[in-house]
Amino acid sequence: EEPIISGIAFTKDEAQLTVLGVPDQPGVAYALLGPIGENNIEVDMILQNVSELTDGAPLTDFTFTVHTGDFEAAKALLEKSAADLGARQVSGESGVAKVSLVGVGMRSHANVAARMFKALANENINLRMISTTEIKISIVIETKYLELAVRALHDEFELDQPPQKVESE
Amino acid sequence: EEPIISGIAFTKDEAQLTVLGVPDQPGVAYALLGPIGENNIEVDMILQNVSELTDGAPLTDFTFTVHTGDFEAAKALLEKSAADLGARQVSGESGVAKVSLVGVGMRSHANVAARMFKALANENINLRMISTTEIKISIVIETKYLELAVRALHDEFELDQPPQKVESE
Ligand SMILES: C[C@@H](O)[C@H](N)C(=O)O
Ligand SMILES: C[C@@H](O)[C@H](N)C(=O)O
Repeated sequence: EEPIISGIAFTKDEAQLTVLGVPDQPGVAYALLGPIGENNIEVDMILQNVSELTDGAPLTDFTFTVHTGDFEAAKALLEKSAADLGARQVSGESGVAKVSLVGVGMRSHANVAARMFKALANENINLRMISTTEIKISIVIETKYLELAVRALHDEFELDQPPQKVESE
Repeated sequence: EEPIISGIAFTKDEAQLTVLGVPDQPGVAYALLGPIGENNIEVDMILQNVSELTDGAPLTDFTFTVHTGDFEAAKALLEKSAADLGARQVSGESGVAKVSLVGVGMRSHANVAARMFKALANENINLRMISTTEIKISIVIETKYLELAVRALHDEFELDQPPQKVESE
């Protein structure tokens, strides 16, 4: 199936929060996210990779992004939950942007993603986070690289209209 | 905006591969994914969380999933790239399943995701990986929990038709 790239979407004014070293056990994701939702803080993406054994306990990092304006409130809630769970630390970065290549038929999208990653690497842009689905390949980068990233992808995928900022991306 | 849950999708016969301790520097994601795509191995999801300083160097883990049948070939390619990059190790799990809650209007989907995580935690199902977008909340679990997970979400979200396995999910 040939992938069709329909465009580039991005959001800026995002903040990333990560709880480092959480126990990889049932109930932990709920414990971390519950208070955030209950406080009506909007969450854009949630990301958690597999755990590793650290001194015999399986630990992983739980990350999500919020609007920059909610960074402090979310951080405070997380620090409380993190302490209860015995997590190591809460860290964050309040100036990140998400850039996504949007398309269809990207099921085996390894080649499309590799092209995207190469285009960004050529501009020396570091990919802080990566998260993909069949219709969207998203990366999170520092906000200062946003314009450069969008142009690089625009050029690489020969998207002839100016990139659209998609508010609800 | 009220979220509308349209259904549950899942894929089984997936295998997860992770390169542990890769340098968080431009070009690394491309170095890892390039050979996979060039060898025509289909990749379902790619997931990478933020890095942590380990002995002064920022390191992270790079994960992707493939069909179970491609596990060995992909692992061999990764081990080669991992060695070139000085990554710590390649690990994998060849029996995982992805379960996704699919909907619209889930922009501030913290509450929907929290409900999903709680329903699964109540069944003692461990969430190995989590990855979300505005229209899909995906988790990766051990294959043995797949049926239990789908039923739990089916009940929690009162989805009255039997869950559909979506091959192209
Ligand atoms: C880390 C967290 O996701 C845990 N695995 C859980 O199931 O809740
Ligand atoms: C780890 C990897 O994603 C790296 N940050 C890169 O930009 O390629």
